[in-house]
Amino acid sequence: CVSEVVAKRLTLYLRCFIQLKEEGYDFVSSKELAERFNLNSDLIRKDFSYFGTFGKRGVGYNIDEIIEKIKTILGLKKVYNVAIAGAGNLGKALADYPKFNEGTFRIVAMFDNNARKVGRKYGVNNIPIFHVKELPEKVKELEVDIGIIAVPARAAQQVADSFVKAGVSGLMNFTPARIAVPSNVKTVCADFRAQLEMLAYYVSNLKKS
Amino acid sequence: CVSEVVAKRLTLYLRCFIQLKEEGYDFVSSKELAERFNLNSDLIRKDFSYFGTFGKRGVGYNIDEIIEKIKTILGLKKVYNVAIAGAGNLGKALADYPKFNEGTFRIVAMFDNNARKVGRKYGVNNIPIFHVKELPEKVKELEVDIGIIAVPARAAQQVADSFVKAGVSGLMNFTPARIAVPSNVKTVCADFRAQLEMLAYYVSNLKKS
Ligand SMILES: NC(=O)c1ccc[n+]([C@@H]2O[C@H](COP(=O)([O-])OP(=O)(O)OC[C@H]3O[C@@H](n4cnc5c(N)ncnc54)[C@H](O)[C@@H]3O)[C@@H](O)[C@H]2O)c1
Ligand SMILES: NC(=O)c1ccc[n+]([C@@H]2O[C@H](COP(=O)([O-])OP(=O)(O)OC[C@H]3O[C@@H](n4cnc5c(N)ncnc54)[C@H](O)[C@@H]3O)[C@@H](O)[C@H]2O)c1
Repeated sequence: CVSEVVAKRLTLYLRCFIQLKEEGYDFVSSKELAERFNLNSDLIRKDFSYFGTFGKRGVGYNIDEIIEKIKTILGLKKVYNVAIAGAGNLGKALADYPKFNEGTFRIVAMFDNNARKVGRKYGVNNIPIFHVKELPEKVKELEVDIGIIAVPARAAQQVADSFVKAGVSGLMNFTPARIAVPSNVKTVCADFRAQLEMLAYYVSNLKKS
Repeated sequence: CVSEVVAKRLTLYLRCFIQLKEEGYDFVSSKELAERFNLNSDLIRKDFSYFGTFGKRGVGYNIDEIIEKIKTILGLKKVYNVAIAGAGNLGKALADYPKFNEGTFRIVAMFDNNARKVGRKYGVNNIPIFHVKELPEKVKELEVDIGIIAVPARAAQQVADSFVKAGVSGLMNFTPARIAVPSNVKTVCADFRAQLEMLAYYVSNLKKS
C-alpha cells in the first residue's frame, strides 16, 4: 500500500499529466515535468522507479501509459458511487459539474431535509433527491463509497454520523465546521481559501513589481 | 519578493497554524508541526529563519505571532475586493460562504447575463448583481482585485477577457474550460477532483486492509 505522502504526490502528478495530454503532448521527461509544474525532478524519477516505471532515455515518459499506471496504483480504476447531503446551491452546482460525473466518480443520490425538494430529480444527470431520513437505507442500497457534506455548518456533524453509520468510508466536508469521525473513516475538507490566498499573494506582488 | 514555491508552503503552514489555534494551542515546535501535518521539519525551520523568525528553544513558535508574520509576508494583511461572474448555483454558494467574507476577502459584486437576476441583491451579505455588460465599469469603480469565474464553461474565456481588460490581476476559474490570460495576470483553477481522488485512494485501500 502506498503511503499517504506518496499518494498526494501521485495525485498531483496525475493532474499534471492529464493537463499535458489535453494540450496534445504524448511524451514528457521528468525534467520538463518538474520545470513546467514547479516539482522536483529527482523525486519524480524516484517515485516512478519505485513502481517500476522508467522514462525512455531522450524521450521521457509515455503520458497515456503513465496516466493508466497512476490510476491503477491509486485505485482509481474502479467507479466510486458518491452521494451529496444538501441539495442547496453548492449541492446542485456539484451535481451538475461535468468533471464529477465522468469516469471515476458517479453521483447516485442527493439528500435534503426540505420536504419541497424531496422526491424530485435534479440536473442534467437526473439525480434523485431523497429525504435525509432515508440516508442510511439508500447509502446501503446504492452502495455509496463517498459522502459529500454540503449542508449548513450546524448540520454537518449529524449528517457525517449518518453517513458513517451507513458504512461510508470517505467524506468530503464543504462546511466550515470541523467533524469528528472514527479512525477507519477518512475526511478531506474542500476549501478554496488556500487557493484564494495564493491569488492574493500574486495580486499584492504584481502590484509591487 | 517570495518565490512561488515558498509562497505555496507558507500558505500551507498558515492553514496548519490557524487549525492549531482553533484547537486551542498557543505554541508549537517545528517537529510537532511536521509530525501533525506530514511536513518536513528541517524545511519549516529553514523557511522561517529565512524570514528572521525563530522558535524559542523547548517551546517552539508563538502561533499568534507567526500567523501575523506569514500574513504580512504573503501580503494578506490588506483586504482584497472579489467579484463573482455567474450568479448561478455555484456563484450563490460562494457569495454566502462565511469564510470568503471574513478578514482578507470581501465579495463586492456579482455579474450575470440573465436579465431576471440583474438588479437584485443576493444572500446574507446583500451582494448586488449587475449585468455582465457592466463588468468593466463596476470592476474599476469597486476596485476589484480578484475575479471568480462561475459561469458555464463556454462563457469562461469571454468573462476572463472582460475581467482582464478591466484591470483585475488575479482570476479563480471554477469552470472546466482552460482560459488564456496575459502574463501579468495569474489564474488558479479551483478543482475538487484532486481531493476526491485522494478520498478514492483511501476508500480503496481501507477496504483492502
Ligand atoms: N468549501 C467551500 O469553499 C464552500 C463554498 C461555498 C459554500 N460552502 C458551504 O457549503 C454548505 C452549503 O452551502 P449552500 O450555499 O449550498 O447552502 P444552501 O442553504 O443553499 O443549501 C443547504 C441545503 O442543505 C439542506 N439542509 C439543511 N439542513 C439539513 C440537514 N440536517 N440534512 C440535510 N439537508 C439539510 C437545506 O434544505 C438546503 O437545501 C455550507 O455549509 C457552506 O458554508 C463551502
Ligand atoms: N471547480 C469545481 O469543483 C466546480 C464545481 C461545480 C461547478 N463548477 C463549474 O462552475 C460553473 C457554474 O456552475 P453552476 O452549477 O453554478 O451553473 P449555473 O448554470 O447554475 O450558473 C451559471 C450562471 O452563469 C450565468 N451566465 C451564463 N453565461 C454567462 C455569461 N456569458 N456572462 C455572465 N453570466 C453568465 C447564468 O445566467 C447562470 O446564472 C460551471 O462551469 C461548472 O462546471 C465547478
